[in-house]
Amino acid sequence: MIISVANQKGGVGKTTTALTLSSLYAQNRKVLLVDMDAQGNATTGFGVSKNDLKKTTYNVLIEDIPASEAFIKVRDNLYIVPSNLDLAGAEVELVNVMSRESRLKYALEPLKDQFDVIIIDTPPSLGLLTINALVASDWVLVPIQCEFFALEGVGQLLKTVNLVRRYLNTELDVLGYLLTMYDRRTRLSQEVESELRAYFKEKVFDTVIPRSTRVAEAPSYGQSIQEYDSHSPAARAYNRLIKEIDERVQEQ
Amino acid sequence: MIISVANQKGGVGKTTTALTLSSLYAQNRKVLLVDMDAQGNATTGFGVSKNDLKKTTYNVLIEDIPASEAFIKVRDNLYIVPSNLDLAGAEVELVNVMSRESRLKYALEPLKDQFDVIIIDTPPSLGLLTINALVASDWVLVPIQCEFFALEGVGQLLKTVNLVRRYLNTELDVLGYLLTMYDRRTRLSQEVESELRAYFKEKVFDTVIPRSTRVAEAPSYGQSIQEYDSHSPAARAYNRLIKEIDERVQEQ
Ligand SMILES: Nc1ncnc2c1ncn2[C@@H]1O[C@H](COP(=O)(O)OP(=O)(O)OP(=O)(O)O)[C@@H](O)[C@H]1O
Ligand SMILES: Nc1ncnc2c1ncn2[C@@H]1O[C@H](COP(=O)(O)OP(=O)(O)OP(=O)(O)O)[C@@H](O)[C@H]1O
Ligand SMILES: [Mg+2]
Ligand SMILES: [Mg+2]
Repeated sequence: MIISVANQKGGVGKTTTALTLSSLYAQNRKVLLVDMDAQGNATTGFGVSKNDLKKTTYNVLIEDIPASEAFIKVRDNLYIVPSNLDLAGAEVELVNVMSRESRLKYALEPLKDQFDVIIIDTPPSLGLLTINALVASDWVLVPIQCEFFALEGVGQLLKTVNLVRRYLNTELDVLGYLLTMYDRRTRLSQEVESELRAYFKEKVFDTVIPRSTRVAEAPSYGQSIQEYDSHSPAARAYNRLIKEIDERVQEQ
Repeated sequence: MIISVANQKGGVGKTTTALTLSSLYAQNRKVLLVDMDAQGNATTGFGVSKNDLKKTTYNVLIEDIPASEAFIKVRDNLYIVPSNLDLAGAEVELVNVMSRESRLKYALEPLKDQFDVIIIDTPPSLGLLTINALVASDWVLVPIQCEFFALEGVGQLLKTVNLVRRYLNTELDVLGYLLTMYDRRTRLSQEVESELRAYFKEKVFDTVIPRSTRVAEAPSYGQSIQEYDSHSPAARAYNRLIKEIDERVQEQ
């Protein structure tokens, strides 16, 4: 199972969700996290230093080195293909490369037997890096911040998902929309939630991730929220989310 | 005076800052806001509908139409060059265009006499759209969210600013670093602030923008925070910021 976490709106909780899901799945499955963002937040989130990386996502995409040479172990059952600033150039470099949209898909093909779950963190854009992630994936999980601007870009993301499904990856489907940074005390969160559920109906996860400072603090210790504070409301919400995801995947 | 608001990290308050500064400056100067983000959040933030736009930033950059044909009036003394999803294709289309980094600069040249202040909102990336904004600007204002991941990308942004200054725009300088979404109750905000002030010293604005739901609510009414709730702590902080900016600009 390969899941991309994507939304071109910035700061909606893509990396946090990718880190948390990978760490949770690693409790009983073998997991690979692929960092497709040049900012490398997923790489840092598990405490990996970006300065002494030998191979990164850049080398896999542009120089065609096998992903098995690039991934590093960060926890039991949890590996990451790290990224660093080299990846910033890849968007433009990929433009004239043969089958530019499918580079990641071919790179992950040989790893499908080694890993039960592959999760891909994407940058805040719908460029070739995110398209590579979608082409390589079975599912896309869309975090949506409970704020006004958050709903604006979802239509464009869906257009891109539909284009990918039509031309490059018939398997791709939306796993669901995840409400993040939900603040129970504000009217805005409730409004965004009711608008989203009215529009996308059962595709919206029942589980909502609450805004919680503990989540924002965890990466500064190189830990996921489970490791940092497993009893926090946000950690418990992500536990419920895993169950919902497994139900949706099994139904298909 | 032309100011770009830039930081490739997503969701740090670029659009909110661009909207708020434009609306404040428009109280006593003639202001143009340029939306260089395909998401078009700055366009929507002033209540402009993206569906019936005749000309956008895309037409100005790629089809070379004069910016004076694209801007629309949104308030007294406040105009905007709007954007919509057409702009999403511009990053790739610009790659092979003559003097691709300077398209915006040439487009804004004839408007310098008409407007006292031009503010440019940029997308969460360091691609050609943000580079166009930096090449066209005198200053770049960098919003930084008081969270762990927020400090990671600043080095890369500065590298890009220095490259632009060296090859394409010797005038460009960092106006300052603005701490946004500051939550006084959390240790994380204080840690990020002290790290940032230790590193960038007086380049960090004294003014800090507090996290406030009122700010997140304002754009859903098509209003800036001044219009929506001028007595809120965030609105007052942005008022102080304007004074600090004016001092810095006059010193130079
Ligand atoms: N539930 C939450 N409660 C509070 N803070 C959160 C929560 N989820 C994420 N954050 C914080 O919000 C910020 C943005 O989250 P994150 O970096 O995961 O978003 P992103 O979508 O990956 O951003 P980008 O678009 O830059 O890649 C981070 O500082 C993160 O720690
Ligand atoms: N001081 C603040 N307090 C609370 N919420 C804020 C504040 N400033 C901005 N926000 C909210 O945080 C979210 C992100 O802000 P904004 O969209 O301005 O960031 P951005 O950097 O422009 O994002 P992007 O990278 O997607 O362009 C928005 O929903 C906005 O309303
Ligand atoms: Mg991220
Ligand atoms: Mg923005």
